[in-house]
Amino acid sequence: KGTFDQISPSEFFYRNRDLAGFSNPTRSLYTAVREFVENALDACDQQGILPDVHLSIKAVDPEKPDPKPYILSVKDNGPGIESKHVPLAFGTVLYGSKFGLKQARGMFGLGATMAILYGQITTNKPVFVKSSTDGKIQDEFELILDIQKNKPIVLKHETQDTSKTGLSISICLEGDYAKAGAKIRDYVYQTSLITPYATVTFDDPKGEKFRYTKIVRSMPPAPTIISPHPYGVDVETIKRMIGDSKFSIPTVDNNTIEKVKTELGLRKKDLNYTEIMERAKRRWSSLSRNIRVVIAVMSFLKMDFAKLSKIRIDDIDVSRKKLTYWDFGESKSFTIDMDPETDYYKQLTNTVQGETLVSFLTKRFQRVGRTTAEKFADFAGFKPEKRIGTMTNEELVKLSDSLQKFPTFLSPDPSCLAPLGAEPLEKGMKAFFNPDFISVIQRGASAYSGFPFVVEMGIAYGGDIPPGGTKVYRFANRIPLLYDEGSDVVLKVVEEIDWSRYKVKGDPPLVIVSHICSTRIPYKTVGKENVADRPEIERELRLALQFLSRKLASYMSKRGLAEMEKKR
Amino acid sequence: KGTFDQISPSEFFYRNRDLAGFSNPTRSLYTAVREFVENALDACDQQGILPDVHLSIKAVDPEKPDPKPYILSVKDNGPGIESKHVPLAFGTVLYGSKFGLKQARGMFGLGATMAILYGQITTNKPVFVKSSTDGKIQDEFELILDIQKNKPIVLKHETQDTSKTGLSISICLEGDYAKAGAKIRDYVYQTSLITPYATVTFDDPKGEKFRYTKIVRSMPPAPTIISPHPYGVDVETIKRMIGDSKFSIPTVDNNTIEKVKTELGLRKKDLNYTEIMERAKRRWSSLSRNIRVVIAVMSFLKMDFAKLSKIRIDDIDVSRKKLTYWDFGESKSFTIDMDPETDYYKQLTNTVQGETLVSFLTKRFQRVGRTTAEKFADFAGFKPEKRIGTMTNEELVKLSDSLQKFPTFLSPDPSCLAPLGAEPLEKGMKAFFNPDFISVIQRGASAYSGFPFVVEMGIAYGGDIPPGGTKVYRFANRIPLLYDEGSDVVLKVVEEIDWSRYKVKGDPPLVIVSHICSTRIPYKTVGKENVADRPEIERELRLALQFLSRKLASYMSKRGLAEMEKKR
Ligand SMILES: Nc1ncnc2c1ncn2[C@@H]1O[C@H](COP(=O)(O)OP(=O)(O)OP(=O)(O)O)[C@@H](O)[C@H]1O
Ligand SMILES: Nc1ncnc2c1ncn2[C@@H]1O[C@H](COP(=O)(O)OP(=O)(O)OP(=O)(O)O)[C@@H](O)[C@H]1O
Ligand SMILES: [Mg+2]
Ligand SMILES: [Mg+2]
Repeated sequence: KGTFDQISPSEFFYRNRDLAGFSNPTRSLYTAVREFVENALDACDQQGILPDVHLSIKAVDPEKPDPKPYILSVKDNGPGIESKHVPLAFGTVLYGSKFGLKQARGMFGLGATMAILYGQITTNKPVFVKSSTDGKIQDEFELILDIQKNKPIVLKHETQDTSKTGLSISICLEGDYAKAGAKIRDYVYQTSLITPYATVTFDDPKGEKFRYTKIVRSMPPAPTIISPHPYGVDVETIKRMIGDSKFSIPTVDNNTIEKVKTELGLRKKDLNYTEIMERAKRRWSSLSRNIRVVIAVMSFLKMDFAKLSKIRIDDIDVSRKKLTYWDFGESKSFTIDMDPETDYYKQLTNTVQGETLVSFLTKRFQRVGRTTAEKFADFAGFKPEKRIGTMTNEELVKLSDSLQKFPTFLSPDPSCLAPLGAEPLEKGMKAFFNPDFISVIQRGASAYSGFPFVVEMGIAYGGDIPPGGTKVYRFANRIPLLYDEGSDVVLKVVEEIDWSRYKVKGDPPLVIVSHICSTRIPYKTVGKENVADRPEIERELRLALQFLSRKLASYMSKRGLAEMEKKR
Repeated sequence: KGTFDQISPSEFFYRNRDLAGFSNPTRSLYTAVREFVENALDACDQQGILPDVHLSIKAVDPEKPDPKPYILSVKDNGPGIESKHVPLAFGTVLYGSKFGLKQARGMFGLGATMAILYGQITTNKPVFVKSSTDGKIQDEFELILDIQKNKPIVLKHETQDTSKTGLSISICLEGDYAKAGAKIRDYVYQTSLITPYATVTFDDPKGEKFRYTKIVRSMPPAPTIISPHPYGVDVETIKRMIGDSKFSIPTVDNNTIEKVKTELGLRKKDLNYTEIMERAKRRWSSLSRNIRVVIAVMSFLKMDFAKLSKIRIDDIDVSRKKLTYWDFGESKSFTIDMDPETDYYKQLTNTVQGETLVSFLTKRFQRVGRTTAEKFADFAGFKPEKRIGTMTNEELVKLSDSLQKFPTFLSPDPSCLAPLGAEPLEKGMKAFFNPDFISVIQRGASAYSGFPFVVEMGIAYGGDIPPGGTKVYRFANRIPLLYDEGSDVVLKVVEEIDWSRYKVKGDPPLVIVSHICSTRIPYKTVGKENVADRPEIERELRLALQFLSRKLASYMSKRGLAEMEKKR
């Protein structure tokens, strides 16, 4: 009979590390480089710091043949990580700061930890992390992972003086630079293409130094976090949003009374009921939600603190407007009526039953105004003032389904996205390919499943581009994707093109650069190497490519005419 | 500044459910069917029960258009699950019984839970599980998932009388049978092809009933669990194996003394030292390891229990043969010599320093005999009697690297695998395709990264096979793989074949069936739809296909000659 076990997420990814891109020394060296460089760029992007990222790979014993141990170090000038978060950030899988709905390279909370894990299981060496968040003190850690328990073990923690913020991380891992070198150099080269505001330097094991200095001096705006869009929800998400927005009635005990006094700024106990309520009214906007609920209850009980401490609230029946409490002094239960016209009644209603559907929609979702919310309520068959805390399970499913089917929600707000921009993309492609012809487009924002995305694409021909057929450079959220192009949506779209229709023959010196930005890239694997063919994304890529191909076609025909001219 | 969060594995797979095959209602309905059917077949295989699996998919409201809620139920005659394990097995991600090194369809501990999760987030309905392990009492559960905490919530648990063992599971989920139906029917059809000893029945939403009765009456042997092979280890695995095989010195306190007495079967305290040691000697083979260590310590101390309870063991220096203890009565430390000739000395040495390298290798790995272990020790530069508990970190890395490089370990033991067999495969293909020509091969066992695997392949031509080009049926551990064939190693191998070399022209009525069995299939995704192109697997597939293609070629030429005969 089978014996049951539970394994931790780090244990799961240890056993199935090919899922995360750590299948062999060649691929693992590449993936580890990616994970650290992408973390450095994410950190700088978030804080509006022009990135300066230094990558170094050195063989421990250069004489030995590959695969062999390498020391991989990445250093950045970013905001660093606070000392208390460092061990968990790097020692725990599914721990990170990028779980919100925001455009970033990272999204899983496991990339760096997996690289450290791979280093540890192949060379048994710890990871060294240096981090400074204030530019004065640098925390230096030596950590290893407890893979079975998914937690870090801090071997050393010291502090040093420093003069800059930033993070540096260094691991020793078994790699194969002979096989991985070309891809790693490509990755660095392409990273600087798509991040023209970053300076990236790379010292490789052979002693070669690669330096890609920034060619753009201004930061693009940092990506911002956004509320969910109705098209992206399911019942679980709805339930959590409702759960966040309603509270249970707090117990009115001495603890609570102390909190009320603190928030009202009262030191002495001797304010009477009227004075308490007046002070609460003046300070209303600064009171926390729980305290407002207590004040609301007090408004109906008409009691001061002394009396309040002698009762227990038993029931608040909002629909029948009755409040029932047990009086310890009198040892009996009382029920009083609540005046539904008061703001205090509204406060209690919101608390017990949650906000109205219209208020919930306009506050919790992006781009839903009052009119849209009311039209939606009508479409879904709910009263606009329906209290979301009173929805049955069936009603929650109806709400979730209707949110996805209502046709007139505005498309998701793309202002949270940070695409590269047509101009920097063109500048970067010119610098890298020095082409005879270039054309670039940034499509308008679109969305899939409630996630906004933007497609940017560039096509370049001739110049320094070697002939030999179309070369496709794929990027997603400013990450170069170098593996698994066979199952990527961009290649699917490119291979549909019949180039002869666009006057391009044979094996042309042609480059296509494609960049997709989104609050959530639909990667097919945890290793983030290829993008799934969501119909909306495929469509946008196709429209972009057709636009650029027509531009190329008119260049090719002008060029064809010019050559015929020359021959005469 | 980013705020850090930890998410649970169920939260991770909720947010990234496309990684597990739950990307949309069409794919999710298919994946949910797979997960439940594969669990049922695994359970029957493990216990040698001829499987009888019933699948039913019914629309909740047949009038509505797709996608819409369906009730998916799967029932089997397997061994069931013990009541105490049911909530966790289905309510927790990364919880299961298939984490050991054994051929099985399941391997991640999350398939069923993901299907239940998808049902819950699309219809808010609980899962119903009925399980009987003894054929008398059936436990019936109604569960929902706490996705954020990765644990089940039991809504109901009742018991009923029953007359059979087995498990049935039923969820309500949003699916699209209009789009998924063809693939689901394919899946059921192909499952019965590769599992000819199983009866599979399927009631579909349109009221159609599909019945695939078993065509083979005997069970293949159940797969067995095996020890790891040296080629599959890394430092983490080595450290855990060593950790399992050595113990720290147990504290000799009253608790320990009570345990010793219990294991020696002593009720009274009044046996003297000699009598204790004699009794221990007689019962040695039944004593637990910790107790043997205490007895060993006592043999050097020459104390009975009363004296023993007054001391504390401070140090056991095996290499210098000295035992140091603190006497509470005398308030001072004593050091005594240990006689290295005694078995008791060996016991302590094993405990403190672990077993010898040779003993470790022969016991903990498969197919390593004493001679091989000694040759390996020489190759790796260790003394054969080196105590594995005394290895430094560098030595552990050297051991791990050498284990992977030593060229003369026997290839992994394939007797733990349960391939279908050439004859049942041929029988199944004949029944399904009724071909004019068929040839089948089961390759000898091979291995990749220490995991044994076997390739079985069949080729069929003509008969009831419709013309239109080669159709490839892929299987892994008796699971039909119906998606993502573009990035599967089998298609890569098939597409290299130039069929004209084998006298096959045009779009032939040709079928290729490929089956890979292993203790670990290198899937590319958590959704288990395609297999990675590990070189050893690719090679085996290629050799199998070349062998079968030559058989087909000689049939085609005979057939060609026969037709030319006819024409004359
Ligand atoms: N160079 C860095 N500077 C600042 N913060 C960093 C740096 N590297 C990592 N971090 C922090 O550590 C966290 C964990 O990093 P990790 O790479 O494991 O996960 P992630 O980047 O969130 O997601 P992914 O798995 O997709 O990479 C990040 O979320 C980030 O907050
Ligand atoms: N029909 C069944 N009969 C007996 N045991 C079952 C059945 N279905 C599930 N189980 C048990 O529940 C566990 C969890 O199932 P689950 O599908 O989530 O994971 P798994 O099968 O181990 O791995 P995978 O994620 O690869 O499917 C299994 O390991 C098995 O022990
Ligand atoms: Mg990261
Ligand atoms: Mg399973």
